[in-house]
Amino acid sequence: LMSIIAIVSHKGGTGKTSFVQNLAYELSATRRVLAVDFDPQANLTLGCGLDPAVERTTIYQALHDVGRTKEAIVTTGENGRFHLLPSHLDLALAEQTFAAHYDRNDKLKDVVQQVAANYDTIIIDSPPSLGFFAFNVLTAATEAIIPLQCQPYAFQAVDNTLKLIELVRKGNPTLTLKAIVLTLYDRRVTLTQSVENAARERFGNLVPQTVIPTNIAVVEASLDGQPVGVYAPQSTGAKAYRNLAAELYGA
Amino acid sequence: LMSIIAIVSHKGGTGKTSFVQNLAYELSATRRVLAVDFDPQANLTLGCGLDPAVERTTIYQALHDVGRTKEAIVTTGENGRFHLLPSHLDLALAEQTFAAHYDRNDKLKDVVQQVAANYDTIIIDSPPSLGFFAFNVLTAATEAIIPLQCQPYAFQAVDNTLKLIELVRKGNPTLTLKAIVLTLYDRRVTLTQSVENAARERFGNLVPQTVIPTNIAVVEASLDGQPVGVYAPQSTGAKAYRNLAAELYGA
Ligand SMILES: Nc1ncnc2c1ncn2[C@@H]1O[C@H](COP(=O)(O)OP(=O)(O)OP(=O)(O)O)[C@@H](O)[C@H]1O
Ligand SMILES: Nc1ncnc2c1ncn2[C@@H]1O[C@H](COP(=O)(O)OP(=O)(O)OP(=O)(O)O)[C@@H](O)[C@H]1O
Ligand SMILES: [Mg+2]
Ligand SMILES: [Mg+2]
Repeated sequence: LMSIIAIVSHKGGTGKTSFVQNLAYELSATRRVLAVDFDPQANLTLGCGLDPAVERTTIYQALHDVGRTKEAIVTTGENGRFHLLPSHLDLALAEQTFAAHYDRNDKLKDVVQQVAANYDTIIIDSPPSLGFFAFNVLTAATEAIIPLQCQPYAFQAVDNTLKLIELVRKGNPTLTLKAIVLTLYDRRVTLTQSVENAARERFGNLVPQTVIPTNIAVVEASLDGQPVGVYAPQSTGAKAYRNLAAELYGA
Repeated sequence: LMSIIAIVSHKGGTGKTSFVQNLAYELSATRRVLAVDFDPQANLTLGCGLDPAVERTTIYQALHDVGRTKEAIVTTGENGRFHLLPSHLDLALAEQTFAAHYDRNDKLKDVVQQVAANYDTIIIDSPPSLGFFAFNVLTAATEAIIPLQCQPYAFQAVDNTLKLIELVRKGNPTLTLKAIVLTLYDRRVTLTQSVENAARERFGNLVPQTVIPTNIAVVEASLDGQPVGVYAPQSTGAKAYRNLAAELYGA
């Protein structure tokens, strides 16, 4: 039952963080879910309503001492529906700190394995990266999802991200690509259509029927520290994430 | 007359690459301009009409041997109006390659200084980063501009980016913050207004009157390998960049 999902894209601003928070919430209706913030920006932590500047145990401490992983985990989502392993700006130091370690790409995996038995699904946010952060997230994961913003630069980034996944499979053969999901989809913009057509032609069934539309409620929800499914359950954004959870995971 | 402008933001997708291409083009009406692509994604290279996958001399070779900088430079923009130092995915290797070098944060500066005498303005694109890439770009620069997408996560990233600029000033005291420019500005969205108000209240005159609106012509232009000033000179995007060049640089 256990899936560890890495949400990755080399391109910045494609909707990775919003994807993690909202998919985690929808999946948590039927599963025990842990969302992991592996980005020094700590946007997922902020989006879940925590102040990233407050001193607390975060993923950064857990990387240094896996025994502190449980201590760092907080409950979030409506009525604590899913758990969060929060981040902090200090995480930016991790790349240099662990650069010389033989197992530098396994650090996150070691953390995640500490608590894996307590969850059905773990879903991990990452910064736009081709190095340490991306290697760690993909090494810890059993599957990857690439959010694809319907824009040319983001479409071009998919290739680099696919190469990265192939590379990490050398050390983590169980890793598969689960889906390439169209995000920030704006039906009124013809460019959206041409990116969608190019993506479906190139990647076929890897691109789910469900797309994530541009919907301001998603942004307002993150400002309110809530998933969009809590903030505006009838919004197009919330419905899309519900449909996506059903289409990809039968949730 | 010489200004070396670093376009930086820790947040992904805030419009850094589009900003570099379009401001470079507008400034090139009255100055000799070099745009530098210091992002392994090579989006600026792609946006200027070059295929990033084609083998050529790029910034990556120049970092290893500054003598190859001139060889890497190509002309771009309408009638070769500004020059480009292109990038390649290999640049992603630079962080590890130079990690142990004493002068690892000066690599880009050494490259830029090779050709600085030939230009009035050099403007540098960077990936969303808090490490090697950001240190190099800010060390090479005389001033920084932060594009601020009118969204909560991007607003929150400004603080981290300001701290980064303060840090690098220890090694590069001439570095100043030139402006925090509102980008992807959509007047119809109330959230845009609240981010604008928060930015103007917090940063005052650092926020120019000119904002860069969300304008699909900017995206279509990049797909066409052109600055928006060439692709659609009367578009709101092109006019905004022209106004910004005048407001910030009297161009
Ligand atoms: N469905 C949506 N509709 C409208 N806005 C959205 C949607 N999803 C995300 N956004 C907004 O778009 C911006 C980019 O999204 P987000 O920050 O989640 O991307 P990211 O890939 O995590 O960025 P980074 O590369 O910086 O980590 C944010 O301001 C977010 O609030
Ligand atoms: N004024 C604009 N109007 C509409 N779309 C824009 C505008 N400026 C940029 N874009 C689009 O928004 C997306 C993000 O912009 P861009 O890629 O320039 O940001 P970036 O900060 O360079 O991203 P990264 O962090 O990945 O380097 C791109 O798809 C780009 O084409
Ligand atoms: Mg993010
Ligand atoms: Mg860019």
